[in-house]
Amino acid sequence: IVEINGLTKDYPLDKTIVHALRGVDLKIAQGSLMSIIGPSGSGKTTLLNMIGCVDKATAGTVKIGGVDISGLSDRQITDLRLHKVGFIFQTFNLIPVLNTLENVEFPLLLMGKLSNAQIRAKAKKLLDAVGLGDYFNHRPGELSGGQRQRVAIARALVTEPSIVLADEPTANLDSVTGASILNLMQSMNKELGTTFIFSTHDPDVLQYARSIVKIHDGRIVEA
Amino acid sequence: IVEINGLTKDYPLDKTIVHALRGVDLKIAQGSLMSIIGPSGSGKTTLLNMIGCVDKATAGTVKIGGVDISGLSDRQITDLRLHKVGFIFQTFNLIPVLNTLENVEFPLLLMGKLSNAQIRAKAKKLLDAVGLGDYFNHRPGELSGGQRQRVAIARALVTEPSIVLADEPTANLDSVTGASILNLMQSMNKELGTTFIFSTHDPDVLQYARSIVKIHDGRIVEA
Ligand SMILES: Nc1ncnc2c1ncn2[C@@H]1O[C@H](COP(=O)(O)OP(=O)(O)OP(=O)(O)O)[C@@H](O)[C@H]1O
Ligand SMILES: Nc1ncnc2c1ncn2[C@@H]1O[C@H](COP(=O)(O)OP(=O)(O)OP(=O)(O)O)[C@@H](O)[C@H]1O
Ligand SMILES: [Mg+2]
Ligand SMILES: [Mg+2]
Repeated sequence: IVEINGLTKDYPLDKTIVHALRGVDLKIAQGSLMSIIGPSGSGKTTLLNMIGCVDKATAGTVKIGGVDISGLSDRQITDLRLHKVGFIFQTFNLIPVLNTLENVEFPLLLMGKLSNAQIRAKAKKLLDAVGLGDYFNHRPGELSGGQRQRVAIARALVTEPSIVLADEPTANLDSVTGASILNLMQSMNKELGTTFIFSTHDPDVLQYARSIVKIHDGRIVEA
Repeated sequence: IVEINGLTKDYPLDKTIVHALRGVDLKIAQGSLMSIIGPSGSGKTTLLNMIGCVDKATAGTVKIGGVDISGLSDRQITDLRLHKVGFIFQTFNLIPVLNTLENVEFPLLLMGKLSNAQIRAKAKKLLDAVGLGDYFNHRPGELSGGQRQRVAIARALVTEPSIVLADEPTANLDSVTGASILNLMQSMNKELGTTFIFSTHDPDVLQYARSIVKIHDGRIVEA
């Protein structure tokens, strides 16, 4: 479902260039539970950003469902990011002025397919599943780090996208809470065929992954 | 060096009150390597914020070096936070317009005790020690999550404070990088007698801790 060829990403910085990705080739089958591991600074977030159309590549191609994303208009990219690809950001990126429930309802409201009552029910159900049933009215600044992380997780999953990009989704979670999140993702994978691509430093996540890819200095070193 | 009695922190929220800390008693000896563990949302960050004078308690006392911090003026608190207590925040809190080197030099500049050359040398040495020797001129937005975390770590350690509060300092780090950070802290503890109080979900950190405190729902459950 995701096909990456010769993917290269350079960040120009003053007089130097940071080569964040150096020609990455990767095929990810639909329904995968793939984990990308590698040292801090090795390119995991950059790779996920390329797949999630958050940023443009310097060279190489990313195909999602057979479609080369570099050929898409901004409108089509926004559409892809709303309907097809869910993103759990390493820095969460919650909307500070909305509370927990509103943050999770937001993408469903944008999609405009369900009634407000259906949207509210869907959001509440997922928030209960990640252990935030008592925190609907907290705003992000009124939550703990791991609670914000779980709001970001719920928001990415609530639209039931085909592909979920999860950037270190358990970094701020204790092992018990983390396990419940991973179980939730595992059952979405099983029942809905959702493709999960994790980046992680957490050995527990690797227990759930069916394929593991190692990245080092912007290159894949083992696949 | 830190003495906590009946520490209580309530957050009023619409019509409810969140009881984040419910009467915590804790004594932390000078030179400790203490780890606070507990589920997401259990009160770890709130506890560190109380010790670090980032926020005021609802009830109970915090004494640092025998001094009740609730009696201190804002001026004295700023002084304490600059000279005595280093804080590695769960959300890093770096200054976005300064680059890595400037972020780490900043507290030393505020202290005004060393020459600019000495400050620069000290900051560079510590940044090398956390593996960021090639990233002096990156601004926080131009760094990976784990790199930002290490800038936050270097900034807290560069003033060689008596007490370091580390809120999930390895959350965004791979195990090799995390281990080098913990080794650095261990040698500061050994050579300078620095007191370290970690909050963590990372089992590797527990290997370095000499005492472990468990918190659950705002209460200490094992000490
Ligand atoms: N400003 C606030 N208003 C209301 N509730 C708050 C506020 N800040 C924190 N809380 C609540 O206080 C409780 C403790 O939060 P705290 O950040 O100390 O948890 P934590 O143990 O650090 O969690 P984590 O491991 O997820 O970082 C949480 O349930 C949180 O929702
Ligand atoms: N805007 C930017 N300008 C310059 N360099 C950048 C920029 N963004 C990222 N980098 C660099 O690109 C490299 C890869 O970053 P990336 O965020 O992908 O790493 P990562 O594997 O996700 O690391 P972590 O595990 O710490 O989150 C890093 O060395 C980083 O400093
Ligand atoms: Mg990253
Ligand atoms: Mg916390």
